[in-house]
Amino acid sequence: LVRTLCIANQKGGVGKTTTAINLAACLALADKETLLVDLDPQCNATTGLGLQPLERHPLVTGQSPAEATIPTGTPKLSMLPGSRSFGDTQRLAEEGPECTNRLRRYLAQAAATSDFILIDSPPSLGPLTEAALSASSEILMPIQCEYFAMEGLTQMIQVIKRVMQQPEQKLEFGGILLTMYDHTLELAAEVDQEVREFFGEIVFETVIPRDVSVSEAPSFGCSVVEHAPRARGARAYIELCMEVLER
Amino acid sequence: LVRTLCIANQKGGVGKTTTAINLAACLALADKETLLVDLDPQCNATTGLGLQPLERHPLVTGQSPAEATIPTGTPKLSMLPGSRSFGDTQRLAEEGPECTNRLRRYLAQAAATSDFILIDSPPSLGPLTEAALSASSEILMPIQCEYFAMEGLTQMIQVIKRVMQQPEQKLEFGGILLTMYDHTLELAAEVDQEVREFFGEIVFETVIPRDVSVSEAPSFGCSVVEHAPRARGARAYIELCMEVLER
Ligand SMILES: Nc1ncnc2c1ncn2[C@@H]1O[C@H](COP(=O)(O)OP(=O)(O)OP(=O)(O)O)[C@@H](O)[C@H]1O
Ligand SMILES: Nc1ncnc2c1ncn2[C@@H]1O[C@H](COP(=O)(O)OP(=O)(O)OP(=O)(O)O)[C@@H](O)[C@H]1O
Ligand SMILES: [Mg+2]
Ligand SMILES: [Mg+2]
Repeated sequence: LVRTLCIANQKGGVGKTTTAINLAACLALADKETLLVDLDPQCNATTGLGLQPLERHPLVTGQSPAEATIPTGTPKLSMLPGSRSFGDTQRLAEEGPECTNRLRRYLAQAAATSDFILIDSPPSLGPLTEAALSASSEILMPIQCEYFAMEGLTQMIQVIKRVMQQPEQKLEFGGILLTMYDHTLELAAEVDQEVREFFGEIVFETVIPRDVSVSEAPSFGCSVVEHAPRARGARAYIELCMEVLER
Repeated sequence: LVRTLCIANQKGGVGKTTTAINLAACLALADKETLLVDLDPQCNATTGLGLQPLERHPLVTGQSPAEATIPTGTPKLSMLPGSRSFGDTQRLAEEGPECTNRLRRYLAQAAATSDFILIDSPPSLGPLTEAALSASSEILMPIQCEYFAMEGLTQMIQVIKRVMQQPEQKLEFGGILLTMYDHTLELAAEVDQEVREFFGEIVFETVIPRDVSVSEAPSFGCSVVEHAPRARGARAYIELCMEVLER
């Protein structure tokens, strides 16, 4: 049975794309057939792997997953690239529940050949993110170890709860991941403690440290585990992958 | 004549809210009557100054600026708080051009008593950001010194150009601001050079360094210039303020 992880958080710049790319690469290196879906109009997950965004969005043009999915430099990791087409993004956003159905049908076709599907979503609570949540089996939520990190969470949790209550819904909480942890800052330790007290077991034990190798990897078009396998950030994403496989 | 600055960038976590709060505080400390408008449903600009988000959005309820605007802890700095009301945000987004008109009328009333109005916008190119751009006289675009920073810029520039070409439009490019510059990273120097080569004079000379005092200030409910006036981040925002006043 395929596991579909939606990597989502309304707050911007918390490490959604970085987590989607690096966790997907680790799952593929752990011999799982993995599909990475880029639903963000910024297409950072696509360009972060050295690939080109599509002119048109396959969800709008009706291209099948077999036609639109492309291989990456990592064996067992394939990608459904994003599209910057403003018109297509607007159209998907205006469709509401129909967009969710398209995405579900699309992923159902891709599921036949995948063990894991990861969806990178934009920094918003809009229709694209809601469609991604509805089409997923679990949500993985990166949280940056900063003050604003805790602020918008209540809104995000409300939307997640609403999606979980819809009929035929299979969304569960996959986990909360603390990212860009800088062990020299008191603020990071405070956020870590607060998040664990509030969310308990859901929070992954693995914490991703702030590590320049992680932010440099996209300029080489590959994941940090391939760019700098001995870096602290690479080891943390490998540990996260082990935890995800155990859950 | 009031100057209305829209702080915008589709990329998340680049320092929009941090720049909106700290530049607004510096303008107020430089004796300018300043209004900070929080258009982001996350309400980080509101909570970053220790204030409470509104239950309902004044743009939807029709409350006048005089009724909805509240003072902050900084003399000459007042705030139009944001609202997390999901319904109101959806409604504003669905209204399109009508939302722009409401915002323009709203800001026209506030303009009578302000020298500067700063608008903090969400990380998206959606209707709220487009309304904010249409109602502003200049755009100030923070760019993080990271790889993904340059990726989505072309889309952002297309939207800005489109807004500039609309009738009765007064939007100009106020400037590009490099943020979270870590002088120990080669990546930061590369992005700095690339942005200045591409955009030239538009880029502010002032660069905001990565400084923990900046990210801690919101937990004290005030700007970094009041929380840690001798910190590098505070001095940089004061320098930025001087540059904005000269333009
Ligand atoms: N562990 C880390 N160490 C250092 N830098 C990191 C780390 N994780 C992410 N970054 C950098 O932080 C920035 C934000 O990360 P990223 O773009 O993945 O966040 P995002 O949540 O996807 O942003 P958006 O909200 O725009 O989609 C990027 O420039 C990225 O390279
Ligand atoms: N110069 C700086 N030094 C250190 N940390 C910073 C600096 N500027 C911003 N930050 C921190 O980086 C994070 C992102 O900044 P901020 O929230 O202002 O970005 P944003 O563009 O408004 O995000 P969003 O896209 O979610 O609206 C915050 O936690 C903030 O405290
Ligand atoms: Mg992203
Ligand atoms: Mg913000």
